[in-house]
Amino acid sequence: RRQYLIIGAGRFGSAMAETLANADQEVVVVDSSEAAIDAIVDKVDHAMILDATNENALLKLGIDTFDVVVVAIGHNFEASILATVAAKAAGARHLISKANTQMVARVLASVGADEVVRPEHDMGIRLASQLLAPSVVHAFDLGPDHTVAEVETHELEGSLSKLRLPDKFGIHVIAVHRGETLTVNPSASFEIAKGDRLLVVGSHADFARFHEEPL
Amino acid sequence: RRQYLIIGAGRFGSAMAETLANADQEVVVVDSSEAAIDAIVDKVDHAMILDATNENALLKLGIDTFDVVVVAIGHNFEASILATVAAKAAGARHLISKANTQMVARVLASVGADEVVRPEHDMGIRLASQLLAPSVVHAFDLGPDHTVAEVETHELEGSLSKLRLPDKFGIHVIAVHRGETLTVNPSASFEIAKGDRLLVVGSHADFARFHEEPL
Ligand SMILES: Nc1ncnc2c1ncn2[C@@H]1O[C@H](COP(=O)(O)OP(=O)(O)OP(=O)(O)O)[C@@H](O)[C@H]1O
Ligand SMILES: Nc1ncnc2c1ncn2[C@@H]1O[C@H](COP(=O)(O)OP(=O)(O)OP(=O)(O)O)[C@@H](O)[C@H]1O
Repeated sequence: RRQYLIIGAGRFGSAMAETLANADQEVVVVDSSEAAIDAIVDKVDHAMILDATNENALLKLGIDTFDVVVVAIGHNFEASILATVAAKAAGARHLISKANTQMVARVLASVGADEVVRPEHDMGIRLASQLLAPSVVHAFDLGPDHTVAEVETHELEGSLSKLRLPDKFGIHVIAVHRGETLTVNPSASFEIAKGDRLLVVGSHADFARFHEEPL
Repeated sequence: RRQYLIIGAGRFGSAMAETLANADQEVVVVDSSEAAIDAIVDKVDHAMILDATNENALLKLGIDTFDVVVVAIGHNFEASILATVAAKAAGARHLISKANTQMVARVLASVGADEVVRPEHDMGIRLASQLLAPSVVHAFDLGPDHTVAEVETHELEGSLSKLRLPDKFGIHVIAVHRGETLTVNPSASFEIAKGDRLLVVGSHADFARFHEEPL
């Protein structure tokens, strides 16, 4: 059971705190806003009103006892930088800080944050990457561990031997649908073209990976 | 080459537009703010100043010709709802809308958005899930396609046969490090305990999946 301290219970900090608490981790949340604390107090182990720019207050929390500390303050970038500096000085072992802009992200990294996240920016990249990845037309379970799916490849092109899907993703192409033509058990030299629909099989995990990766 | 329309060039919309444009997709961006358009115009195919609540202006864009339309307006939730309704009415085939709150997310889903994202909230869940997943102590490449890594399991417990890592993740446990003891080639009945360090091998894709999944 690991211990997490979340500084700032906005949308990002609250979502982290609730997910960790639901997984039975020990979660402590602090925020300078009473309303924010009221909204989260029943969902975590401890929630306290605290100004994270107050270094003494932070020290009293025993920051070095937490496995992970998250500074989830956004708009108030002074507070987010001060809290990051203070948390690191108080011995935070692994510090994740949220930034609203690239400039603040660079400052947070240089003052000691171990990880910096920019939720809006990072989610934009992630969603775009998922759109670039193959899309599932139909899928069903084959036994408890495997997925069979028809996927549309968008930008995937090249011979099957060059694409090496089994090696890279654990995915086997068992048929290729092009217009009216179905090629079953395509050979290694078969050339995939844009718009082809592939019938693939793989474990659930392999399939999810293939589905989320732009190729 | 697919065609994307991004309505709203804030941090989320711009990150999506740039990622798609870098992958050679056709990207059109509209925003009511001249400053936002100036910042993105050199990175995409077309960028125009447009008020997305103006249904006629949206219609002139030929919304139904895009593979994906993204309404990336945040704070102004009236505009984001109106743009979503207008885009759907204009024939948007696949519509993704961004919401800043759960309430707005529900409205967007009910007025026809095919997907609704809440970047701050979703990123909080995602980051928490990654923290709950096994963490990598060391890792190196074994040949071009495989990863060998020592991972710390945090919450992973149970016998190897019950955990079924090869089936679920394609990952093989080749040794278990507990305190001073190393057990090589553990049997199926070997009980993994919290804090154990596992030496695992798998393809790059399988390993990344294992590393990102809470177990
Ligand atoms: N000095 C501070 N000490 C503690 N908490 C703070 C401090 N400054 C701001 N906060 C809290 O951090 C939380 C998140 O910050 P804010 O709402 O400014 O950013 P945001 O980018 O909108 O956040 P989110 O996207 O997570 O909702 C708020 O609940 C706020 O009360
Ligand atoms: N009616 C509208 N038509 C077109 N664009 C709009 C309209 N209203 C707002 N926008 C644009 O949408 C963009 C993003 O919106 P806004 O900044 O309000 O939300 P945000 O939640 O802060 O966004 P992000 O997190 O993506 O930065 C801005 O560039 C803004 O100019």
